Amino acid sequence: MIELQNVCRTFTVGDQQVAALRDIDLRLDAGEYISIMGPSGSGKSTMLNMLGLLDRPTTGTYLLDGGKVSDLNDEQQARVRREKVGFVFQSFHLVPRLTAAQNVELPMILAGIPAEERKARVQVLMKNYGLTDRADHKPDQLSGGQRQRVAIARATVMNPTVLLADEPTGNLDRNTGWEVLRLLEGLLEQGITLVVVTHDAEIGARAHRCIHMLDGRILSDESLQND
Amino acid sequence: MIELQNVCRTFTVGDQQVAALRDIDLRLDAGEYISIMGPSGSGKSTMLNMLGLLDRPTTGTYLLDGGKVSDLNDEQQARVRREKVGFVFQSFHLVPRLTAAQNVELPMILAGIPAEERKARVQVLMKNYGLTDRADHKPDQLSGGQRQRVAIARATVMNPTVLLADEPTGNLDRNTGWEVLRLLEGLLEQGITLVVVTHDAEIGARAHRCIHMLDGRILSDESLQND
Ligand SMILES: Nc1ncnc2c1ncn2[C@@H]1O[C@H](COP(=O)(O)OP(=O)(O)OP(=O)(O)O)[C@@H](O)[C@H]1O
Ligand SMILES: Nc1ncnc2c1ncn2[C@@H]1O[C@H](COP(=O)(O)OP(=O)(O)OP(=O)(O)O)[C@@H](O)[C@H]1O
Ligand SMILES: [Mg+2]
Ligand SMILES: [Mg+2]
Repeated sequence: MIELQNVCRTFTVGDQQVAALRDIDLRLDAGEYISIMGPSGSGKSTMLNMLGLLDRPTTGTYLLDGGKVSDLNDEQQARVRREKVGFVFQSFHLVPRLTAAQNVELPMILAGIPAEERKARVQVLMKNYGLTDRADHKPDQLSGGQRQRVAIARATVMNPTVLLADEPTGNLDRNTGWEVLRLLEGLLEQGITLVVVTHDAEIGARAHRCIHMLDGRILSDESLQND
Repeated sequence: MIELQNVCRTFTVGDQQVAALRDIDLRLDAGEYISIMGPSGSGKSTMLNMLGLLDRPTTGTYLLDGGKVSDLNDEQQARVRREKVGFVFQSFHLVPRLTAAQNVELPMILAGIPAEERKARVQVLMKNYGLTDRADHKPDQLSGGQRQRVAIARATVMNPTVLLADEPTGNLDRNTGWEVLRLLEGLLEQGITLVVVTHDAEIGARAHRCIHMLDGRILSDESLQND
């Protein structure tokens, strides 16, 4: 479904070159549950941005359902992203002047979904993520973990085919983190592909497949004995 | 040294009242090592902001070395904060158009410290926090964990008497997190008071005293059997 072939991503800072991804070969099939782990700075977020069509390879090929993503222009890439990808950013990227509920609603407004259905879907998600009492708070009126949950709810609201979560429990206590993870794992039954970047080994071990990164490379890519 | 007496903090959102801190009695002495834990939304960041003079109680008293902080005006409070408090924010708050090194240097520039000493101190901190190769990167050219480490380095650069760290390892892998924690704990030998908000029970257990919060209250406040 998603395939990276020989993908490299280099950033340029002044006269310094940073090889954030080096020679990545990776294939993700529909319905997989994958965790990505590795030291700070090893390339996990860059990898996720690549998978989510938020960034393009410097060299190498990205195949989506067999077709080269590089053949798509920026607008076409953006459309595939909107329709197929849910992304939870490591730093949330919520819209500051919208409330929690409005932030979750935004992708549906952009997709032309009617108001009644939007309100219903937002209400369910707010409840699932324990945010009902904070629905009308703006991001700067929320705790760190509440912002993180808004970001997660927003990423799932359009029922994406691929859900990419960059350290979704980093600001959550243990119990809240497990609740959130169970909600994300519940989406697997709908056939989504779930990719979770995490620093928490216990969370990483729940996936069906665990990828370890180091210095921009894939160090290991193993199947785990989970259902 | 720091004492909160009967402190309450209420936020108003529209016509809703949020009691973020309820009836807090807390005393911190010089040289203590304290962890604060509790569910998402329980008031930990609000507590830390209060201790760091970034916020004022709605009701109740804040005593600093026996004197009422409420007797200080905003400018005096800001000066005490600059001179005595190092703060690691849950969302980092780095200056976007400054490099990592310049972000760490900024408090020293504001304090009038000469350029040579600033450069020397920045170099040591960059090395300690594994950021030497990223010194000239701006925050948007850093990974999440690298930003977090810049925020931590900046908080320590003025040798504060009180260091308040809001989830300082939330974006760090296990090894990097322990390295950072050891650096912070190393400052205890210089007599600082260290307060760490954390969701990680292993990290919380390293403190000499652990405070658990729930719904804006202190649930428990216990000494731990550490040196
Ligand atoms: N500026 C604000 N306006 C309104 N409500 C606020 C504001 N800041 C915080 N709150 C609310 O106060 C409560 C405590 O927030 P706080 O940020 O202290 O929680 P926390 O324990 O740090 O949570 P987390 O672990 O998620 O970071 C939360 O329910 C939050 O929604
Ligand atoms: N826009 C950029 N410009 C320059 N360098 C960058 C940029 N984005 C990331 N980097 C560098 O690329 C490397 C990989 O970054 P990335 O954000 O993918 O790491 P990460 O594995 O997600 O780390 P963390 O666990 O700290 O979030 C890092 O060393 C970082 O400094
Ligand atoms: Mg990252
Ligand atoms: Mg907080």
